[in-house]
Amino acid sequence: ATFTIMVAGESGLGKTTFINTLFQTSLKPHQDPTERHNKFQSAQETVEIGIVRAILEEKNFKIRLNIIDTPGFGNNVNNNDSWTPIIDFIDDQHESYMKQERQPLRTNKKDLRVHACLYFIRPTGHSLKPLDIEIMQRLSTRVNLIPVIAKADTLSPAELDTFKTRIREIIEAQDINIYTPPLELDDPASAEHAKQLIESMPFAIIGAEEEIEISPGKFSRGRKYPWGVVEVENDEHCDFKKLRSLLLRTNMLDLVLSTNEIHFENFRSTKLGA
Amino acid sequence: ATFTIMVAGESGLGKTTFINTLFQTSLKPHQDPTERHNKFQSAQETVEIGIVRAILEEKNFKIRLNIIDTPGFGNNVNNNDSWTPIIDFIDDQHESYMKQERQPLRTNKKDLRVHACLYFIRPTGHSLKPLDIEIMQRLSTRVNLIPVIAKADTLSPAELDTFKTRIREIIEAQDINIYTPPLELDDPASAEHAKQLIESMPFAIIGAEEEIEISPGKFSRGRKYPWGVVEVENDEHCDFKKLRSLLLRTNMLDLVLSTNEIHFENFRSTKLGA
Ligand SMILES: Nc1nc2c(ncn2[C@@H]2O[C@H](COP(=O)(O)OP(=O)(O)O)[C@@H](O)[C@H]2O)c(=O)[nH]1
Ligand SMILES: Nc1nc2c(ncn2[C@@H]2O[C@H](COP(=O)(O)OP(=O)(O)O)[C@@H](O)[C@H]2O)c(=O)[nH]1
Repeated sequence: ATFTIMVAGESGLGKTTFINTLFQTSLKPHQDPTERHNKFQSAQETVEIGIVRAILEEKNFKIRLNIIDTPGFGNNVNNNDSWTPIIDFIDDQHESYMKQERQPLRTNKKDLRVHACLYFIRPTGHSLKPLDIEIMQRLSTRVNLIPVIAKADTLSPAELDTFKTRIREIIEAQDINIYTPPLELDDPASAEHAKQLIESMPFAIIGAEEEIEISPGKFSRGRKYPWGVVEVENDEHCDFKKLRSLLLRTNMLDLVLSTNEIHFENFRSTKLGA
Repeated sequence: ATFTIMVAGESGLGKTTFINTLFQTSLKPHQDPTERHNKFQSAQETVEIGIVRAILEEKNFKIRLNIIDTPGFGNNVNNNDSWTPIIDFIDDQHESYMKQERQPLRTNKKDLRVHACLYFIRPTGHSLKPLDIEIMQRLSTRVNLIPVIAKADTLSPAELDTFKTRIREIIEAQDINIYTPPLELDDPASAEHAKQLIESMPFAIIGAEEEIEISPGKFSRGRKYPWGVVEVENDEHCDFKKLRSLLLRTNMLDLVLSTNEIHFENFRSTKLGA
């Protein structure tokens, strides 16, 4: 079984750092070093999409992870259609799976269908950009979309609060369908956890590869500034742990099932109807 | 005498906050409250350029300041020509001054020629964007251009160092002429100060309107995060004081003279030659 996460957004928002942070805090490297990093060439453009392969190993549980690092976009003077490689990649995986399904011998189905797409938002403190809205609208109809606020250490607690509210308003007004953890769950503890995840969205993300000594002998991944140390795994500083919990624990199965049952079926019926 | 500073760059980089910080830490409001804020309508577009008027009062010295807050640009999907209102404003002031000069009665010359243009750079940690280079090239031939790194509290000391070096390399490679404090000065102390200013460029800027209690009873303008307090007027945290010193003390006269003697003359000869 594989679980595939895509990371998307303009260049310079810490996407690569986030992938490394997730990797270093929670994952093991893929056993085969030659399989660890792949480049995917989008048909339309000479744009490379990188795939990092990892293993998530828990007590009774081992799953192969693919993390797709997309090229940063939105940095040109004219950014029309800059989202094409990412949208194509998502569609291509459904296309490829559909073809394999039709094979008489359905062996070795290589499945890179994206189960969750993290869309990184620039922390301006103001609002979503027109480009963000354009891209999220296109992503939301194809994949489980999870918008996150990048480099959240740019925002004070009050600014973050205002920004999250503003983003939620725009997402609602623009009819952008984002992934929401199901709330009707059997046990009250899981339902409460899901409620807390939903209340924190969009998640405020901070990424760091460096281990910082936050107190004598105590190390934690974070960013060291002259005025203090930001800790990635501190809930007072950002929502990294909440996002990780959603992706790798509480909602992984739901993300996979909804991709296969909703997004893949949408794709298939669109293709067959066409 | 008036001194006019323009602030330019994409939306969300803290330009308005910077203007307020400069105002609150260093300036007095213009006596006439009706004259304090003006809107300037660019001829070509329905874009408003805001003018904040202030007074700089030192012991033997009083000067009227104009701070021009330009509309943020670069947030559209297609940003071609998004720099037009700003470039037009600069040219219009030279044009207007030239017309007034030709009047037989040269009274009440209202002079809004821009003496320094602060161009705000997004702190990605990577590089300048193509749009930054486009705009800075157009600004550099018309006005004293001072690029600054916005929201510098996004960058760790090591990242800031790398970013400053990268920006300097690109500015050099792209032949962008930026304002440099003159170094051949009579006294060694001033020469040393000029050298330190040049070594810190592009200046790392942090803006804050809030007064934070940084130690019991001691207040300073800054940004309060859960992991610490950033102080605007702390040289270990950013270059705000260096920039303020350049603009309002050590290089104000040079900025005014070079605008009148170099940039205005360039404009005049271009116009007369045309
Ligand atoms: N302030 C801040 N900087 C970050 C964060 N994550 C990464 N960075 C820095 O931002 C710069 C760009 O990061 P990178 O991961 O290459 O961004 P990408 O272009 O989106 O892949 C690097 O200097 C990182 O160290 C973060 O959470 N906060
Ligand atoms: N991290 C950080 N945020 C800032 C800084 N200056 C302003 N901000 C915040 O950034 C947001 C946008 O600031 P604003 O001055 O309106 O930006 P403008 O669109 O460029 O005029 C506000 O939430 C400000 O509080 C700064 O130096 N660092």
